[in-house]
Amino acid sequence: ENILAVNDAAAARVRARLADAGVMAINLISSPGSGKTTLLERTLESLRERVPCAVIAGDQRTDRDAVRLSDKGAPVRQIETGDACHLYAQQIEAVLDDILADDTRLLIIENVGNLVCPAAFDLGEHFKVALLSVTEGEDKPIKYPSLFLGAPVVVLTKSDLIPHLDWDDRTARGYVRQVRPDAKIFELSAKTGDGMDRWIEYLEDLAR
Amino acid sequence: ENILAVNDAAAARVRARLADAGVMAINLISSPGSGKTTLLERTLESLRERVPCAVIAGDQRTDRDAVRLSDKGAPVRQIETGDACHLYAQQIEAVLDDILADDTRLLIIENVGNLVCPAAFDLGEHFKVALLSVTEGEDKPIKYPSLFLGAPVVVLTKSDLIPHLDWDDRTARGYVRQVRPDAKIFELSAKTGDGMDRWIEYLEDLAR
Ligand SMILES: Nc1nc2c(ncn2[C@@H]2O[C@H](COP(=O)(O)OP(=O)(O)OP(=O)(O)O)[C@@H](O)[C@H]2O)c(=O)[nH]1
Ligand SMILES: Nc1nc2c(ncn2[C@@H]2O[C@H](COP(=O)(O)OP(=O)(O)OP(=O)(O)O)[C@@H](O)[C@H]2O)c(=O)[nH]1
Ligand SMILES: [Mg+2]
Ligand SMILES: [Mg+2]
Repeated sequence: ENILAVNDAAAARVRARLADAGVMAINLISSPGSGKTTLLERTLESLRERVPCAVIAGDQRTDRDAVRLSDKGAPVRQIETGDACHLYAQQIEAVLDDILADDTRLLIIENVGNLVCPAAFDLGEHFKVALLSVTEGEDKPIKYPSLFLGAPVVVLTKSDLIPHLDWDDRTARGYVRQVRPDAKIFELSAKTGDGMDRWIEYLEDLAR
Repeated sequence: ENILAVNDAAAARVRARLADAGVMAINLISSPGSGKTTLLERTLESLRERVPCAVIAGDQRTDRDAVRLSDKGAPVRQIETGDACHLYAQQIEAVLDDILADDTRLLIIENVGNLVCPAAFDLGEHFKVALLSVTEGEDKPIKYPSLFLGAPVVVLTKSDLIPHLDWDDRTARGYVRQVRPDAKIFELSAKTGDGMDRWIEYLEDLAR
């Protein structure tokens, strides 16, 4: 299908450019409101002056996420996708010059909140990171397998809310592994900071 | 675009059939894990022996939602959409004979968890009902306007969790109305039952 072919050609160019620039890129994908932007707020604060980052935020409308992520020491660009339920590689390619500096080591893309569409569109990233909020229910990986199949890293978010929910951690991790046996799983609360150390260490290591 | 044209032709046929049968149909749309199925579980229990209902559940994979909604006294069918991020009207049309009885008055469709795609695909329903969980953040309506623009009814779910969140009700309702000024808003907890009476009364009235 032509749309996919055009996207993938752009993704290949993005991938080559990031390789040239020595930049690691991750594509954060999850349902609306799973905590992507909040996680990125805390992440950028922790990595500031340690790992030079760049951020691309995608949303149907508004630049609210980019605004929240600005003044954290990393260049940020917002892409409004309009009716589209996911970012396209062409959109990533178009803003790279604006956000990549000579010393950039980590590019983080926050995709449009959606558990389905972004899974199908390669943006030229090194890999996808799927977020699943503990408020969404344990069975999301098996009900929305296309994303989790392609995500080697999964972040379970809002862990601070677990005491107030029916969330069963073992069950949730079991479903993640049922779809992606080799998934690397993080569980954290961007709000309280619980589990954030391990996530930050992982990113620092990734960007080495 | 051909896909949309084929869908809308099927939606017109569904709409005509439901009108013939005197059945009111609503299309429940929200993010994954916003509480659609849990709301339907309690709804079917409340409407049992009062309003004959039929249910169609859509998911990428599994029949978990249909299984949860079975043995509530209403015929239920699961549609697995595979890679698709939304139900199609043709899929609804194909199962109507299985679930409509002579006395059916209310058809409830639980769409695939997604805030974007389902907004674009008419299923032949009377109207869309958008769900927004208080865990997802107040700004979803303005960030994902295509759904809320087309939803005359909005249900704010999981209200029992508000004490543990930063949720601001006035702000949230303000954003809903910014996109859809005439929205009828329900706020409830399917878990505790808070606000459910008003929702059930509304459905009984709708199905009259
Ligand atoms: N309790 C708790 N709430 C959180 C946490 N992280 C995020 N939230 C809340 O969850 C809501 C959504 O957070 P966001 O970070 O905007 O979510 P998002 O995934 O970026 O949303 P979209 O970009 O619209 O898809 C907000 O009300 C946050 O305050 C957390 O660790 N704990
Ligand atoms: N605290 C609380 N949790 C709820 C409520 N309603 C649903 N949940 C929880 O939210 C999670 C998801 O609920 P579901 O009803 O499966 O959500 P859904 O929208 O049908 O999910 P998908 O069909 O996969 O999109 C489950 O863990 C539920 O127990 C509520 O009113 N209060
Ligand atoms: Mg965000
Ligand atoms: Mg459901």
